Amino acid sequence: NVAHGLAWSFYLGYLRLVLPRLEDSITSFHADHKASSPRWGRGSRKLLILIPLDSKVSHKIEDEDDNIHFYDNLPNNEIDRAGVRGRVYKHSVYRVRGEHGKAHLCVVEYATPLLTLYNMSHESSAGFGEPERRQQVLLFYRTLRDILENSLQCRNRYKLILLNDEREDDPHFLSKVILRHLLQQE
Amino acid sequence: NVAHGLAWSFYLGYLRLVLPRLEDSITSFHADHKASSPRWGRGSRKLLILIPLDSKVSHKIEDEDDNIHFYDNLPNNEIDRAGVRGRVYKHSVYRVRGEHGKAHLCVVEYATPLLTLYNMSHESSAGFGEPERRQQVLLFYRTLRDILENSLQCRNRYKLILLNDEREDDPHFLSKVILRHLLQQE
Ligand SMILES: Nc1nc(=O)c2ncn([C@@H]3O[C@@H]4COP(=O)(O)O[C@H]5[C@@H](O)[C@H](n6cnc7c(N)ncnc76)O[C@@H]5COP(=O)(O)O[C@@H]3[C@@H]4O)c2[nH]1
Repeated sequence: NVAHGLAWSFYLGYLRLVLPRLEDSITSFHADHKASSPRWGRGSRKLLILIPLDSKVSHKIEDEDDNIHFYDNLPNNEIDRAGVRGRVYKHSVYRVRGEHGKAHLCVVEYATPLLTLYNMSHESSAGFGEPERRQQVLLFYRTLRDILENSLQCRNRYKLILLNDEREDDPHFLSKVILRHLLQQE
Repeated sequence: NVAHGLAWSFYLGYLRLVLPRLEDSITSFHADHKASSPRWGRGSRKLLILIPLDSKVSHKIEDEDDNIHFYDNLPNNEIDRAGVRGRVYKHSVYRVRGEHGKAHLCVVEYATPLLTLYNMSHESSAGFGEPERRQQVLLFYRTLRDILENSLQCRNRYKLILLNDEREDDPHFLSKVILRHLLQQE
């Protein structure tokens, strides 16, 4: 089951490495941006991980919703990995505006392995197609959720946001979902 | 089958992005290092991908064999991916000395997904153990080899090097294997 392995890979090869360092990255970022930054609520000191059920991942989140703007990147983390000296791990910070006009900063990205699921479903030799893909996304989400719930290193450092397909009609669907999750924490 | 998904992920999320740019990266690197660099043979303009059958990946290749030294990194490639702005992709260049004393430069790294296989085999909830792991490495290798052989964008840009377990006894096993593959091309 492809999704099972991708969830483990995402945890073992990425989240387990970066989530423990996230708090420090945000603190030093906030120190460098004191004068200009909008509020950093308590909810926004976590990595928000977007999991769209249709696997359609955007490379630039601001293209999805004009209430979302790229703000800056967190400082780079350099880790020697499998022969690559100083492999760079980083996250992007976005400014998300609510319907009431108030803006919040947050660290958000799509779950990268969904790109693999999406692309595999279009490669005939990869062995699965669009009908199975939605099941694989759900399996990815549940497996990842269970792994993270049992991970002491990652506790309270992330939030998984499962995105349903009805997002097509509302141009501000994504910013509303993100804000709802951010404000839930405070 | 975990290895099948990891091979596709490695191709779709990495090799397909970086291999077409490798030639240009090496050319600009060579221009910047003209005065000091040892020979860049024809065989070394490919990414050498190490696949150890026992899944035991080292983070610093020079730790494996004292005839291998880290030389420098190729220039960074920055690509917007899944909400991460300017995600960095790079490779490390190593200087490999032969038994006759002559040194060659090459771009080499371990296949990172093997780290996932290794770590999963030690996580009880991940669903497979050490006995199945070797089979998974072979499946990873064969799947990757077939995908790459059918990829027009990646043709002639890589070399898969399957490493057998008998490497424990010879302290210069790895450098000899790498040089044999490099010189095969010229
Ligand atoms: N958002 C995000 N930022 C990152 O820096 C990052 N690094 C990894 N991942 C995701 O975590 C998981 C485990 O990564 P691993 O390194 O074992 O496999 C990686 C690795 O073998 C290879 N690869 C990708 N990027 C690089 C890179 N920069 N250098 C070397 N290898 C890389 O190709 C595989 C698939 O990559 P992605 O499909 O981008 O998603 C990965 C994967 O789902 C990331 N996700």
